[in-house]
Amino acid sequence: ATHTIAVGNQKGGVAKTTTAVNLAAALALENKRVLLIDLDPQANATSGLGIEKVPGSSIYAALMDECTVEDLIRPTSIPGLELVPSELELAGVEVDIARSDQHLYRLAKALRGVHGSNVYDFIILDCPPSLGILTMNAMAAVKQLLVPMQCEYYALEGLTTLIEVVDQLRTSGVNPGLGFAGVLMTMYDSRTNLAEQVVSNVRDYLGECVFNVMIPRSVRVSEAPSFGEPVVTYAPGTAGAKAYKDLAFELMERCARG
Amino acid sequence: ATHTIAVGNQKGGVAKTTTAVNLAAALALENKRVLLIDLDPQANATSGLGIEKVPGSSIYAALMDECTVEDLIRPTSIPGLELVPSELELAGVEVDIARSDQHLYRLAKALRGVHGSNVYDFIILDCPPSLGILTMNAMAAVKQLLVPMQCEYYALEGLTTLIEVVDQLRTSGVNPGLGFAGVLMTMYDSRTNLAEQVVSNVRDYLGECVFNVMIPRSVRVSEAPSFGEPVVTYAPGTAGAKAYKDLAFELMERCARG
Ligand SMILES: Nc1ncnc2c1ncn2[C@@H]1O[C@H](COP(=O)(O)OP(=O)(O)OP(=O)(O)O)[C@@H](O)[C@H]1O
Ligand SMILES: Nc1ncnc2c1ncn2[C@@H]1O[C@H](COP(=O)(O)OP(=O)(O)OP(=O)(O)O)[C@@H](O)[C@H]1O
Ligand SMILES: [Mg+2]
Ligand SMILES: [Mg+2]
Repeated sequence: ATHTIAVGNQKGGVAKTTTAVNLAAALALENKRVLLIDLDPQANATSGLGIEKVPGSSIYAALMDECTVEDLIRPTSIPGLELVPSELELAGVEVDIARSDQHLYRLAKALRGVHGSNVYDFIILDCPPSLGILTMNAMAAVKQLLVPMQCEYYALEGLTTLIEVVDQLRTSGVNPGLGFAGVLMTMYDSRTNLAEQVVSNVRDYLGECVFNVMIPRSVRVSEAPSFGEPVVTYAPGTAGAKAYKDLAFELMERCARG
Repeated sequence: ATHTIAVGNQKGGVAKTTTAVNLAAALALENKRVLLIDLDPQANATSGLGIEKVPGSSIYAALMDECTVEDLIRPTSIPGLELVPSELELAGVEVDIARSDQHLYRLAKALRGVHGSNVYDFIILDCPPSLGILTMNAMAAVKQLLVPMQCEYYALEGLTTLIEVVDQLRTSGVNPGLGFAGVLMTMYDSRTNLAEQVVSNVRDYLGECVFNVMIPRSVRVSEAPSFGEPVVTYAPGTAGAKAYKDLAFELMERCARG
């Protein structure tokens, strides 16, 4: 079975891309077959894996039924990890499909091929920082949402909104099977009270849904993209890289439990 | 004259809201009359000033011509600072005005009253993390864009995109008078090489456009919103608060020079 997971949170800068790229790479390093889809017009996941941003290479064409997702898949420098890249043209899709029929299901339809083919163990979607049409398409197309969550006050505020939106997508019938892969605490700095307060707040509120592993704030993590590599290969022995490898194991366990 | 400044950057989490809230407050503390408009459906600027998020209180109604901006203005706890709050309903405006005529000029039209009345010395707009309709409306309605910029690699990537978009808005005639108030380096941590590299990169590329003041990473800054206050009143003696007060002076000087 293929596990398709959207990495999303409308709050900006909470480590969605860093999590999508490093989780995908860590799963590939564990011999899983992984496809990462960059759904953000900023294309940070694309450059984070050292791939050129080429006009016309994004999922835009597949969302407009001009080609299939399979046509857009590119290899990366990590064996077992493939990518559908992004580029700025993707920003135009929000207005282009806003008024059309079934505008929430464009991605779900485009992914039917790769879902059915059983070629991948995991498909990971990196979402932009908004609740616009691209993120809604991602939430309509998957069964699991992984929510990176900075240990900060504004991020806490956004969490309740996101949970309400997921509930609405479930109860309105847009995606009754949508659930949470989990909430991941990121950029955790144990020296600050604020981080401790936010973590205990989230664990009280969401319990088991919160991953045990927390990603520490680490400058190696933020350096890696400038070398076009995930931190799990750029600096494999560091705290951030180890935490993302632990995340891959914890996620595989959760997927096995169902 | 009223200076209207949009605080924007499509990259998420670069301190747009933190900058908009603290700059607005620091200007008010210098006896300027300031209006802050929260254009982000996340409504972080609203809660960062301790204001309740109330359905129907956002600028949405003014963008749909159902009322004026003046009807929506609320006082804050800081003398001289008023706010047009936000709430989640504002997220709907992207689809609602996407197909209508003049959809880029809705905000410019709505602000004509406050612009002409000379009631305010500064109007500050906090933008969401995207290049969608709300941010484009902000860039079509102002003469100055202030760009907060985290000292990180992904933020550097987004800067060239943003500069291209501003150029297009100018040359296409959407807003020929649009310019930069400046680029502000935020969450600066002098202990990391990455920060030093990014800062020297940006200063080489943009020279005078970059503000002299840099905002240091400081846990007091990220604690302040949980108390519903900007850091300039919550912890006025700290490095982050002082830096935002220096920013207010530097901006006033730039505006005086024209
Ligand atoms: N554990 C970490 N330690 C230090 N820096 C980190 C960590 N995780 C992410 N970062 C840095 O924080 C910034 C924000 O992360 P990232 O871009 O992945 O977030 P995002 O949620 O994808 O942002 P956006 O909302 O713009 O899509 C980046 O510059 C990244 O390098
Ligand atoms: N100088 C600073 N030192 C420490 N933390 C900071 C600083 N500036 C901002 N922060 C924190 O970083 C996070 C991101 O800042 P903020 O929310 O203002 O960015 P933003 O660009 O408005 O995000 P979004 O893209 O979601 O609108 C917040 O939790 C904020 O409290
Ligand atoms: Mg991202
Ligand atoms: Mg913000």
